Amino acid sequence: MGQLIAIVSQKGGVGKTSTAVNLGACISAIKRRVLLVGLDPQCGLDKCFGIEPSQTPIGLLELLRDGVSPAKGIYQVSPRLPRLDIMPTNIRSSAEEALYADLLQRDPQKLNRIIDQVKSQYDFIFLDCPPRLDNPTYSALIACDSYLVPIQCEYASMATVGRVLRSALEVKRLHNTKLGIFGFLVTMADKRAGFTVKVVQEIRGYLREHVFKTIIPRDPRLAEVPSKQQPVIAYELQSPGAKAYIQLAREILSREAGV
Amino acid sequence: MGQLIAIVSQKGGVGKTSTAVNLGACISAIKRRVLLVGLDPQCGLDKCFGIEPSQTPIGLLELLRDGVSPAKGIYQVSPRLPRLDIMPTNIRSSAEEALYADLLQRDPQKLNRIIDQVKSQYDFIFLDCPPRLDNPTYSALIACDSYLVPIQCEYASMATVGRVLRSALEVKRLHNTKLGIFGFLVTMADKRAGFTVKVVQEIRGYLREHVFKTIIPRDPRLAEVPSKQQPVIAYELQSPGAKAYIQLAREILSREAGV
Ligand SMILES: Nc1ncnc2c1ncn2[C@@H]1O[C@H](COP(=O)(O)OP(=O)(O)OP(=O)(O)O)[C@@H](O)[C@H]1O
Ligand SMILES: Nc1ncnc2c1ncn2[C@@H]1O[C@H](COP(=O)(O)OP(=O)(O)OP(=O)(O)O)[C@@H](O)[C@H]1O
Ligand SMILES: [Mg+2]
Ligand SMILES: [Mg+2]
Repeated sequence: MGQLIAIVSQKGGVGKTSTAVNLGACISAIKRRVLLVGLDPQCGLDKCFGIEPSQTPIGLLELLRDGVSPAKGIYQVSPRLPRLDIMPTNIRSSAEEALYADLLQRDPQKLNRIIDQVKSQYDFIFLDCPPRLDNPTYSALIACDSYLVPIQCEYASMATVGRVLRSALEVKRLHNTKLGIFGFLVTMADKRAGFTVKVVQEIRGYLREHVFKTIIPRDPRLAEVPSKQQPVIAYELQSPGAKAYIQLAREILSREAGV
Repeated sequence: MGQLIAIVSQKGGVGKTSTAVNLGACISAIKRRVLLVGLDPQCGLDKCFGIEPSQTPIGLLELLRDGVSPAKGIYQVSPRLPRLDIMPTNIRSSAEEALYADLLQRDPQKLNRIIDQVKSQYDFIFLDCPPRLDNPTYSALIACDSYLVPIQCEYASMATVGRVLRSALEVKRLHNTKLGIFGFLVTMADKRAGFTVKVVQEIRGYLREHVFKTIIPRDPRLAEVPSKQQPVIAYELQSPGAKAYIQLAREILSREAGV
């Protein structure tokens, strides 16, 4: 039975979408079935795979609105990554964005019911959330088993971790008793910056065993994903970014196996 | 009479808060009076100056809720920057964040009425918005004269410019006929990344004369602002980041003078 993991941070630009795409791809490359669900109305996840709403008639918006079978809103990303599927957000305009927000507001459990129908077909399902803690992120926390928080290795993004923890505790108390911490991931660690070692120490001191051992370095090759329209392991396997996400996938799988 | 400028982008982590802090400081250093208003419930702006809600009894939340004189919610940032003031967001909890959202939802013009009372005392007022286009950003677009959009020099953030333009056009049509483009600012341009030249060319080709000539380079010294709790010109005047924001301030002031 698959684990449903929401990738969450109110701080923008910390690597939520990049982690969904690259970690998802690396885990699927190690013989696990992975589904990526784009909850961000910016459609950042769709864009990382070159998915245009015109090519995918059904996505999350249609599933929320029309109640068709979720399998219709799931697409294989690429023949080279056979175990990686995506459920695109499929939002094309501000009007559709407003509709999307309204559908989630009226029935925050709807997302949960949609995902439940496909959960058994995957080992991991990652929900890519926008930089906010109200809906759609709130609905994601209601549905998921645990949450992963990327923390950009800079002062500005450390400060916002407290809000995520408080929001998650509220959801756990009111809606989803199973909600746990999947982990905190240090991203964009820049060797050139003098503060990197100190920030990593502060993060580990504060969040302890919940912080992944693997740290994702700042690597411009990772920023090419939206233009290459594929995960970094598909075009630059030897880059520091690709190696780090592979290592993270291994760390997660060995943790799951209780090693 | 001051110009009211909203700093807007749905894409997270593109340098909205950094631009508010550093551009605001540089313009105030060139003999203009500047007010920074923090609209982001994450309180990123407050944190860049080390302002804790406990030190500032009144901020934007109190002004929206209690209707006291706006001057009570404005503080001088530092004696070394005598012409730079801040109106902090002052949000301490998720409950206050929900109250803030509710106050803006019920009366989107309220922000406009508050700022109007202090506008004549400043040459520039910058509104730092969160990474979203609904409230509080929508209220900011209703109130402001023009908007500034930072565009991180990467593929992911280029794609989201269209949404900002469409949202602004809607506000202009429905609520605020004076709304204009203050400019698009390329930020975090990384010399190491192979795509930088191409991305800058695409941005200039698409947005033409609306793109500032000045480009802000990726500079780790800029990421230290939240820990130094002052703008970069106050602690590292010779850094690439400080020089770029000084140059941007000069470009803006010479443009205003019609040079
Ligand atoms: N380790 C990294 N090194 C360098 N660039 C990175 C790295 N991770 C992500 N990026 C780039 O940084 C930018 C922000 O990353 P991303 O879009 O994944 O963040 P996000 O948290 O999903 O943003 P948002 O808050 O807008 O959803 C993107 O341009 C991405 O390509
Ligand atoms: N030119 C730059 N070079 C290097 N780092 C930068 C630069 N500008 C901003 N930063 C850093 O990048 C991170 C994101 O910047 P910032 O917080 O200003 O973006 P934002 O758009 O306000 O984010 P949010 O969407 O969360 O409000 C911060 O840690 C900041 O210190
Ligand atoms: Mg994202
Ligand atoms: Mg900000």
